[in-house]
Amino acid sequence: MKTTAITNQKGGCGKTTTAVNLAAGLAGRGYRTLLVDLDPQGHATLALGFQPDALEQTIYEALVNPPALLGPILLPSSRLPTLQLAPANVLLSGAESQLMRMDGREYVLRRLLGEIAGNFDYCVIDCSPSLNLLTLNAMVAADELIVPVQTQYYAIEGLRQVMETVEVIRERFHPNLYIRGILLTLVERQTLLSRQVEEQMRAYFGSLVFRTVIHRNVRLAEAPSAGQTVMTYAPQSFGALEYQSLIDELTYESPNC
Amino acid sequence: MKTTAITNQKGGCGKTTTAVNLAAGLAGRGYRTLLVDLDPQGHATLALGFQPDALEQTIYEALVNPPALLGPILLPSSRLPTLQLAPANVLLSGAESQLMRMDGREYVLRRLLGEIAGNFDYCVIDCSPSLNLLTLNAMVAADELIVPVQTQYYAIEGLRQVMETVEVIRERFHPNLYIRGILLTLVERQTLLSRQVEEQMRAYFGSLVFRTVIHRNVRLAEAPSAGQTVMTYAPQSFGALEYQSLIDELTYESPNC
Ligand SMILES: Nc1ncnc2c1ncn2[C@@H]1O[C@H](COP(=O)(O)OP(=O)(O)OP(=O)(O)O)[C@@H](O)[C@H]1O
Ligand SMILES: Nc1ncnc2c1ncn2[C@@H]1O[C@H](COP(=O)(O)OP(=O)(O)OP(=O)(O)O)[C@@H](O)[C@H]1O
Ligand SMILES: [Mg+2]
Ligand SMILES: [Mg+2]
Repeated sequence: MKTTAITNQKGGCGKTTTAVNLAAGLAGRGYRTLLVDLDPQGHATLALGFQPDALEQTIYEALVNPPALLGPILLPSSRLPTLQLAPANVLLSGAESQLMRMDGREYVLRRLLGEIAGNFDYCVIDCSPSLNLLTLNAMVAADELIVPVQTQYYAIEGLRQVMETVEVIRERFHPNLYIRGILLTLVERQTLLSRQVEEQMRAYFGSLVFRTVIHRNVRLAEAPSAGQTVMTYAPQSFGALEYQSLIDELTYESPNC
Repeated sequence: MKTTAITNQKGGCGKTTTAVNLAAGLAGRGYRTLLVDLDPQGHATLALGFQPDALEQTIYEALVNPPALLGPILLPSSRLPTLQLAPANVLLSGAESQLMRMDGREYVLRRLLGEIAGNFDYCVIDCSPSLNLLTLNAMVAADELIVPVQTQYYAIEGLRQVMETVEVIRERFHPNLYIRGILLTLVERQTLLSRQVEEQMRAYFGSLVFRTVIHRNVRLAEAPSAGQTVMTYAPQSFGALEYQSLIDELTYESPNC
């Protein structure tokens, strides 16, 4: 199983939109895929059509009750047979203080995912907009990171903080962690600011920036209100096609290992 | 001094843009205004033209070293004489675990602001996209909250979590706290989704939703890259005028107390 965490502490840069549509696109191609919602907002859970507050068990129970397993809390996606979800709801915000007190607190999610790794080809983790212990768990559990970045001024500044955090994690917890790529999201063809930021990002980070760019496309914002991913809600929309081209870039260059 | 915290755990909904331009607009009208950056991203600090990582002292030092005072760390705005900033940078992310260990940890910011209340008419606090102890401190220190909400699907769900958190805070820490209003931000006149969400918000929350709506306007996104607020960067832009009309709504209905 290859595990990718979608992370950036900058809010609203398209983490959930990327995690959900990446997982759905991989499942649509027949890969056995696990989507992990690690954000107490529960937006990845909502995006797959579930009501977070109606769930009896979520990732919270598996994280705070070792040696609980992930298997029993997984939900099958109604529209994509090879996609499963580890859901979250607001209770997850209580995990932070409980994890703090555990031995090996940074490795809790990694241990959980290790138990079910044989059942999946890919795992995608959606993170909350912060660099807290939950997000740390996601980075330690992941093989690679995708960092969505909006082409806006504040977004560039935030990238440095992400990079510095990754360095700390490589030194202290997970030497093999690497940034798979920076994904430019919510790109607006018509504004100078967006074009300028894209040029700056490519100048600074070179090939670390994916060739695929995700433009602002209203179908991507509508899909969650229908409880669907864009892959089933509007499969021919620009949004869906751009996420498909991201998957081409990801799967072509790195055969599953 | 009247203290307003700008908060919503949903990322990218315009918290910083609202906090910075509200504070600048109040200062532009001659009110003595304090802007508090309580987000380790330091975006409100950037928006006023400062380099967060170059600062010797920030709000972090005042929070974790009681009985430190706020006065010595305040920075005057270069363009608006009656605006001062309590800056932040990434070190602030270390405050969470230090505050956890303090007595009266929820009241630390409130005590700090109490010391300098006589020097200002208004105080505006920018919060990070989370419901952690720092944000709790902002809510306990505030007289009122403004909750920016993007007219998108995920945004509606998040509002319930904010409301529930406010109820807990009123019961346990601060009975007089109230939500001054919900501010619709990043509104797109041309999409059906945006209009539908606005209708739903007004149907659910009625007069709690400000009459003023902030439309998507590229000048608002450009201003921070020039180290300015929109009030000096593009004072006649729609973005500036809409924030001015928000201030009209705020100051007309609630004479400063
Ligand atoms: N390419 C896009 N085109 C149009 N809308 C988009 C696009 N990507 C994301 N959105 C919308 O923008 C908003 C922010 O995206 P999203 O919630 O995925 O970001 P996030 O980084 O997960 O936010 P948070 O920091 O709160 O977790 C959402 O309302 C989403 O529907
Ligand atoms: N009305 C608007 N029109 C155009 N761009 C806007 C508007 N409001 C905010 N923005 C831009 O959208 C992005 C998100 O806004 P902002 O950073 O203020 O949100 P936030 O809630 O403070 O984010 P975070 O959750 O990361 O703290 C920024 O790049 C900002 O410049
Ligand atoms: Mg999200
Ligand atoms: Mg902000």
